[in-house]
Amino acid sequence: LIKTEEIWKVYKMGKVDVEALRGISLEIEKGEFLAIMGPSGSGKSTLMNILGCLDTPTRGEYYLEGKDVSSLQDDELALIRNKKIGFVFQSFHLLPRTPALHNVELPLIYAGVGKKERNKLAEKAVEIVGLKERMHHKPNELSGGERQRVAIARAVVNNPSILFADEPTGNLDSKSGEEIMEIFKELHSRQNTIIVVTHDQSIAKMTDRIIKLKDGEVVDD
Amino acid sequence: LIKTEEIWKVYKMGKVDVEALRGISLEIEKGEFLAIMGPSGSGKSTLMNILGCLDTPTRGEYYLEGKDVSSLQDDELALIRNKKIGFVFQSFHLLPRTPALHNVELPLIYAGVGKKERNKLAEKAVEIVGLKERMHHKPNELSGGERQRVAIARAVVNNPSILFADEPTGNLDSKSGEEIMEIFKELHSRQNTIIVVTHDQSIAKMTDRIIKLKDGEVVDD
Ligand SMILES: Nc1ncnc2c1ncn2[C@@H]1O[C@H](COP(=O)(O)OP(=O)(O)OP(=O)(O)O)[C@@H](O)[C@H]1O
Ligand SMILES: Nc1ncnc2c1ncn2[C@@H]1O[C@H](COP(=O)(O)OP(=O)(O)OP(=O)(O)O)[C@@H](O)[C@H]1O
Ligand SMILES: [Mg+2]
Ligand SMILES: [Mg+2]
Repeated sequence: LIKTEEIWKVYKMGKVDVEALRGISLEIEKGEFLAIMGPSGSGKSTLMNILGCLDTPTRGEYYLEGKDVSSLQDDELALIRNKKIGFVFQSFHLLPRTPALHNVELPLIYAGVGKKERNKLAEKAVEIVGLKERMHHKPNELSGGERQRVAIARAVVNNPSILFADEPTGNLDSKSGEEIMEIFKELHSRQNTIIVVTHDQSIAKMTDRIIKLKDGEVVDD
Repeated sequence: LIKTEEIWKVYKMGKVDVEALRGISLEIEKGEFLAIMGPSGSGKSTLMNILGCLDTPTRGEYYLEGKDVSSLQDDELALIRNKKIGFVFQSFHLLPRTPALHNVELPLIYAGVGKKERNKLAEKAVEIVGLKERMHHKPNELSGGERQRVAIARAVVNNPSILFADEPTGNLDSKSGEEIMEIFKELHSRQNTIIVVTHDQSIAKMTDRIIKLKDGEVVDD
């Protein structure tokens, strides 16, 4: 499903280069449930953004379902991002001036889903993350963990075949965190691929494979 | 040091009231090191913002060092916030367009510290959170955990007598999290008061007292 060959990501900052990823080669099969771990600053979010087609590598190749992602047209990429991929961002990226429910509806709007159906799907997603009573709140009227759960609901609402979740339980108590993992397991049970960045050992233990990063390289797999 | 009497925080939202805090009465002595825990949405950040003089209760009294905070003048409050209190926000609140080092300098600028001295103190704070090599990066050129550490450095740079840290290790791997707790312990060893909101049991275990919230009330202390 996913194959990377010597992926590098280098940020040029005046005289100094920051090498966020230094030659990542990975293969991920369809239907895997894996965790990416590593110290703060080791390149996890950078890697996730490239795998999720939100960023491009400086060097190296990324093949998604056999296709070289760098050769895809903009509209093909947009379709992949909207229909195939769900992404929970480490910093949530919610629209601040619209209520939680509308934030969750966004992927369905882009997918051209009709108003009645998307309202039903969005409400269902908000309910499974336990936020039914908060769905009309805007993000700044929500707690940190509630915002994180809105971001999760938005990422799963169109039943993505690949879910990327960047530290999805960092703001959650252990009970809420377990509930989120149950949602991910349920998605996984329907043959979807789940990739979770986490610092939490108890979350990583629930996955089938742990990839460890350090200083932009894979040190364990 | 801190005494609250039946603190309530109610958000009016059209027809429905959200009762974020429902009668919190607490006493905290000078020099304590305590944790506040509880489910997502239970009122922890709301309580922290009131204790940190960043928000006011709807009902109830808050006495800081014997003074009723609601009766203080604006300039007295500003002085307390700048000189006595350090605050690590759950969502960091860094200035996006200025480098990490400058973000850390901000409390010192407000305190009227001279350029040479504040540069020295800010660099020292950046160094103890392990970000010396990233101090010229802007927040959007940093990882999630690096931003969190900048927020921590800014909160401790003027040696506050009361440190409020709202989920300071949520984006950190366990090693970085332990290093942050070492910084807090060192601050505590100099007779300062440390109040940490955390979902992490291993962090809470390092404190002397755990206050548990649920649905806006204290359920354990
Ligand atoms: N401005 C607001 N308007 C309406 N409701 C609010 C507002 N701010 C917070 N709330 C609600 O108050 C409750 C408590 O919020 P708070 O941020 O204190 O929770 P928390 O314990 O810090 O949660 P978390 O662990 O998720 O950070 C939440 O249910 C939230 O939805
Ligand atoms: N736009 C940028 N310009 C320069 N350096 C960057 C930029 N974005 C990220 N970096 C650097 O690249 C490194 C990797 O960042 P990344 O966000 O992938 O780390 P991470 O493993 O997700 O960390 P965390 O666990 O703290 O979230 C970091 O050291 C960071 O400072
Ligand atoms: Mg990250
Ligand atoms: Mg909070």
